[in-house]
Amino acid sequence: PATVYAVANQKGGVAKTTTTIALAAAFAERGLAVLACDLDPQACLTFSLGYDPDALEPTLHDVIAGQARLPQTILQHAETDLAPASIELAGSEVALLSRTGREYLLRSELAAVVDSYDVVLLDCPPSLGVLTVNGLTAADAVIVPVQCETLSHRGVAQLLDTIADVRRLTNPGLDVAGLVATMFDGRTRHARAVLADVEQRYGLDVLGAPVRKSVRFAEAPHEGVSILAYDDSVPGAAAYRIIAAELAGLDVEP
Amino acid sequence: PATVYAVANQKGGVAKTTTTIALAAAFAERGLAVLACDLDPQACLTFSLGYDPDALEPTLHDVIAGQARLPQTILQHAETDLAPASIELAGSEVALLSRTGREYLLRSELAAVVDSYDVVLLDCPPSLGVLTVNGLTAADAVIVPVQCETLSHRGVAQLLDTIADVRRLTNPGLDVAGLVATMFDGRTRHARAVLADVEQRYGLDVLGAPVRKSVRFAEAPHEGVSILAYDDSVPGAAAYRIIAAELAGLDVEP
Ligand SMILES: Nc1ncnc2c1ncn2[C@@H]1O[C@H](COP(=O)(O)OP(=O)(O)OP(=O)(O)O)[C@@H](O)[C@H]1O
Ligand SMILES: Nc1ncnc2c1ncn2[C@@H]1O[C@H](COP(=O)(O)OP(=O)(O)OP(=O)(O)O)[C@@H](O)[C@H]1O
Ligand SMILES: [Mg+2]
Ligand SMILES: [Mg+2]
Repeated sequence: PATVYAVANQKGGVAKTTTTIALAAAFAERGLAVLACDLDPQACLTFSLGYDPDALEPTLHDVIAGQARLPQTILQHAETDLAPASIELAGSEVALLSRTGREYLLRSELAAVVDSYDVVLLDCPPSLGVLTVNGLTAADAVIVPVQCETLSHRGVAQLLDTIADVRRLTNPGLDVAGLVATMFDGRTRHARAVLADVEQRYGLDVLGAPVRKSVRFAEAPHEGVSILAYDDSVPGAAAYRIIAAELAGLDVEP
Repeated sequence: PATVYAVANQKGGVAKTTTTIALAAAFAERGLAVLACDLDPQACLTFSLGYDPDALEPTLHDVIAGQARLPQTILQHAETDLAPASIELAGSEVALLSRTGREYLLRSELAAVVDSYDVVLLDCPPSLGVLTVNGLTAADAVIVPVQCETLSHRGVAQLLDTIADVRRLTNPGLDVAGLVATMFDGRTRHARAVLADVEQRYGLDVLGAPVRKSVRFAEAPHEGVSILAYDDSVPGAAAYRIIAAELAGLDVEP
C-alpha cells in the first residue's frame, strides 16, 4: 500500500502547499502513482493545480458529510491525482468536532485508495485543529516544511507536541520523516542559523537540500502546475527532486 | 474612544503580525496610546514582543473562559500595550462555538478599554473562524495585509465575503481601511502585477506605500521589538510609518 505523508506546520505561509505539489510531481516523475489530498478549507492546493474549488463537486466536504466517498472526488491532474477541497470544508471542521472517532475519518476514507497509489501526500491547513489531526492520524510519517526565520522554531515545538499526542492517542505508528527547509535565503546568516538551531534543538534531519527562494514558485500556481513543470531550472526544483528521492529511497538522478 | 482596527487575512504568513507590531509602534511614536490584541492561539504577536506565551497568566483564553477581564491581561511593552494570547486559545475557540452571541465577546470586553486608548489593533489568526469573526465584529475598520503573489487575491475575495457577512449580521459599521502591500519584492514584475490586479478587482486602496522585503523583519522578533526599534533604516520601516500616518489622519513626517 501507499506510504502516506502528512505535510504539516501550523505556522502560516511556510510552503506546505508548495512542498506538497513539488513532491507529488517529483514522485510522479520517478514513475510512482501519487495522490495529493487538500485538507485546507482555503483549498490552495486545489487552486494551485488549476481548479476552481468553488466549482468542484464532490469534494472532501461532501465525504465528511457522508454524501460521497473519497474515490468519487479524485481528479486527474497532469502531474498528480488530486482529492480536492473547497471553502465548505470550514463547515465540515465544525461539524466534525462533535462526532465520535472524528480523528479517524480521513484514515478510514483513505483505506479505499491506499492500494492504488505508491505515495499519498496530505496538505494540512495552518492550524492544529481537527483537519490537521485527521491528517496526522492517517499518516505513516510527517514532513515538516520550515521557513527558516525566527518565528519558525516555536511552531515546531507545538507541532511535535501534537504529534506526540497523536502517537499516544490515535496513531502509534506515526513517524517524523524530517524537515524541509523552505524559501531558503542562502545569502543571509539568519536562515542558516535558524535552520541549525531547529535541527539541533529537536534532533530532526533536514531532508535532501534546502529549497532556495525564487519568485518562480509564486508564479507557478498561476499556471496550475508544479515548479518542475513551470521552471525546473531554479535550484529549488532540484532540491525537491532530491527530497523526493530520499523519501522514496531512490537514487538521486544526476 | 479608540479606533479599533482588525488586521485580517486568512492566508497564512502574509505579515499580519508584523504589520500589527509595526503599526502599533508607529502610532505610539506619534504620541498615540496604543493597545495590540493577540487573537491567534499561536500567539506570534505575544512571542514577537518578547514574551513567553506559555508563561503568561491571565491571557485572552482566561477572558473567554470568564475567569478574567481583558484589562487584567494587559502588559506594557516599551512600544505598545499588549493583550496577549496563549496556545490555550485553541481550546477557547472550540468552547466559543456553542455560546450564544459568541461573535460579540471581544467587542464587549474591549468596551472597558476603548476610552483608555487612541488606537486598538487586533491581530487575527490565519482562518475565518470564530476568533477572526470576533475581531471583525469588534472593529471599526479592517486592515488587509496582502503578500503580492498569485495565491493572494483569491484569499481577498473570501475575506471580503466574510466582511460582508459581518456587516450584515453583527457589525453594520465595519469599514475596510485598505490593503497593506507586504513583503513587496519590487525587483519583479510579478508583485506589481498582482498588486495592481487586487486593487482593481476589489476597488481597494493600498495604504501608504508597499512594504519592501528585508531580512531584518525576520530578525526583529528575536529581539522582541518592532522593525522601527530594530532597524529603522530599512525602507519597510518608513512605509509602515506612512501607513500609520495615513490611517491616523496625520501628516507624514519627512
Ligand atoms: N521556494 C520558494 N520561493 C519563493 N516563494 C515561495 C517558495 N515556496 C513557496 N513560495 C510562495 O510562498 C507563499 C506561501 O507558500 P504556500 O502557500 O505553499 O505556504 P503554506 O504553508 O501552504 O501556506 P498556508 O499556511 O496558508 O497553507 C506562496 O505564495 C508560494 O508561492
Ligand atoms: N517586509 C518583510 N520582509 C521580510 N520578511 C518579512 C516581512 N514582513 C514579515 N516578514 C516575515 O515573514 C514571516 C511571516 O510574517 P507574519 O508572521 O507577520 O505573518 P502572519 O500573516 O501574521 O502569519 P500567520 O498567518 O501565521 O499569522 C515572518 O517570519 C516575518 O518576520
Ligand atoms: Mg497551504
Ligand atoms: Mg500572525
